[in-house]
Amino acid sequence: VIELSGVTKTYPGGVTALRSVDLVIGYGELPAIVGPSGSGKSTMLNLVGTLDRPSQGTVRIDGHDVASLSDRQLSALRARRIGFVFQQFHLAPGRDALGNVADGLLYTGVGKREREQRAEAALVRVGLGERLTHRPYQLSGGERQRVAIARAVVGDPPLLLADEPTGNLDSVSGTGVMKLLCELNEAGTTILVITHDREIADSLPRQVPMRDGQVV
Amino acid sequence: VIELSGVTKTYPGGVTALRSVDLVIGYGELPAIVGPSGSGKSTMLNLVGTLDRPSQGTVRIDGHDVASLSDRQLSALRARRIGFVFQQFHLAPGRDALGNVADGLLYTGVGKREREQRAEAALVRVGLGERLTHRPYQLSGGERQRVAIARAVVGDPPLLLADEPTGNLDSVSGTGVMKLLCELNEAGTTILVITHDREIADSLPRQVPMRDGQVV
Ligand SMILES: Nc1ncnc2c1ncn2[C@@H]1O[C@H](COP(=O)(O)OP(=O)(O)OP(=O)(O)O)[C@@H](O)[C@H]1O
Ligand SMILES: Nc1ncnc2c1ncn2[C@@H]1O[C@H](COP(=O)(O)OP(=O)(O)OP(=O)(O)O)[C@@H](O)[C@H]1O
Ligand SMILES: [Mg+2]
Ligand SMILES: [Mg+2]
Repeated sequence: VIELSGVTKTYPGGVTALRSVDLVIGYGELPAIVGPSGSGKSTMLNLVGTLDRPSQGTVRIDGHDVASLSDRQLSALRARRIGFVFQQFHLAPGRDALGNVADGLLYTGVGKREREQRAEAALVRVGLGERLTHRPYQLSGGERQRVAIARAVVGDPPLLLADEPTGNLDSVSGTGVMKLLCELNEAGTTILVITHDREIADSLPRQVPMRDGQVV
Repeated sequence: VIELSGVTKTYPGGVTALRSVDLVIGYGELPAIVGPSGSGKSTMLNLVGTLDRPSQGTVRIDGHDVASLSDRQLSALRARRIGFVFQQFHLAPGRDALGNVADGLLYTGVGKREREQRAEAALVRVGLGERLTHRPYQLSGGERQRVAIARAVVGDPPLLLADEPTGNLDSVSGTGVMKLLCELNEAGTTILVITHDREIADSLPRQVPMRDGQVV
């Protein structure tokens, strides 16, 4: 479902975050992407999620060469087929938890009432049933992280990209999140998990180690 | 150096984040504050750091009742005696790494040239000597976290409050940060560390467990 061929990413200013990366992720996989801070993990996830374009090389999602898609086609791809948990969450500050998660269903043709019902169910699933009306500044770090997770999964996307999904969670909440991801994976979701947690990485079926912008 | 007596914190809207907390931290201690997501850890750290006031009870820093200090005296206390590593970093988006850290010395009477030299040394210490001119959006999650750490320690404050300082770091970088904190502690800095990392918590001389707004 994901194929990177010879992917290089150099940022303006000269930092090469990825160097000629080749990687194939099959449908239904659940790999852990691991490696030191600054090794290029989030950069790679952004390219897979079509949030950025490579400087060189090809990114294929579902067989489509991402470079051949228009911005409009890319938006549609992202809205319906890719769920993203960002390392820094990126919640809408003016929306409460329910609104933030319901917005994850905005381009899926689902009506407002159903969006809110499904958003509530997703938030209850991550233990936030009592925080629906809180805005991000009224939530703890780990609560914001769980809102970001709920928003990414509420639309049941076929591909889920999770950047450090348990970084702000205690081991009990973190285990709960990993259990949720494993259940989604068993139901068919392909999930890439960037994690610094050695135990979590080792518990997943495959590990993709990175160092200095390369897959080791 | 820190004394909380009967401290309660209830947010507008009714959430009681802390309930009648009593806690004494002595000079030179290095306790780990642990507990589930939402248990009140960051709230407690904000009260200790005088960034917020309790709804009930007393917070004493260095023997001073925080409630009896004017806003101006509180600002002076924070600028010179307390270093803060925030759970979400709060870096200035328009300043590069060097500027962000140099600003940690702004109210200490140190001239610009020395601020920048000390900022550079602090950044080199956390492995960011090659990222001095990068702005926060040009840094990885773990790099931003390390800039926040460098900014908190550059002024060598007697009290350091660190909220999840290794949450975005791989184990090698995380170990490096804990080593830095232990060295500062040996040199006399009192350090409170909120952490979800069991190994890190167990490696510190004291653990303060929290649950549902109370110290257990
Ligand atoms: N401004 C606010 N208004 C209302 N409730 C709040 C506000 N800030 C925090 N809370 C609530 O207070 C509780 C404690 O928050 P706090 O940030 O102290 O938790 P924490 O222990 O640091 O959690 P984490 O490990 O997830 O960072 C949380 O349940 C949160 O929803
Ligand atoms: N916009 C940018 N401009 C310049 N350099 C950048 C930019 N964004 C990221 N970088 C650099 O690219 C490198 C890789 O960044 P990336 O965010 O992919 O790392 P990471 O593996 O996710 O790290 P972490 O574990 O700390 O989150 C880092 O060294 C970073 O400084
Ligand atoms: Mg990252
Ligand atoms: Mg917190």
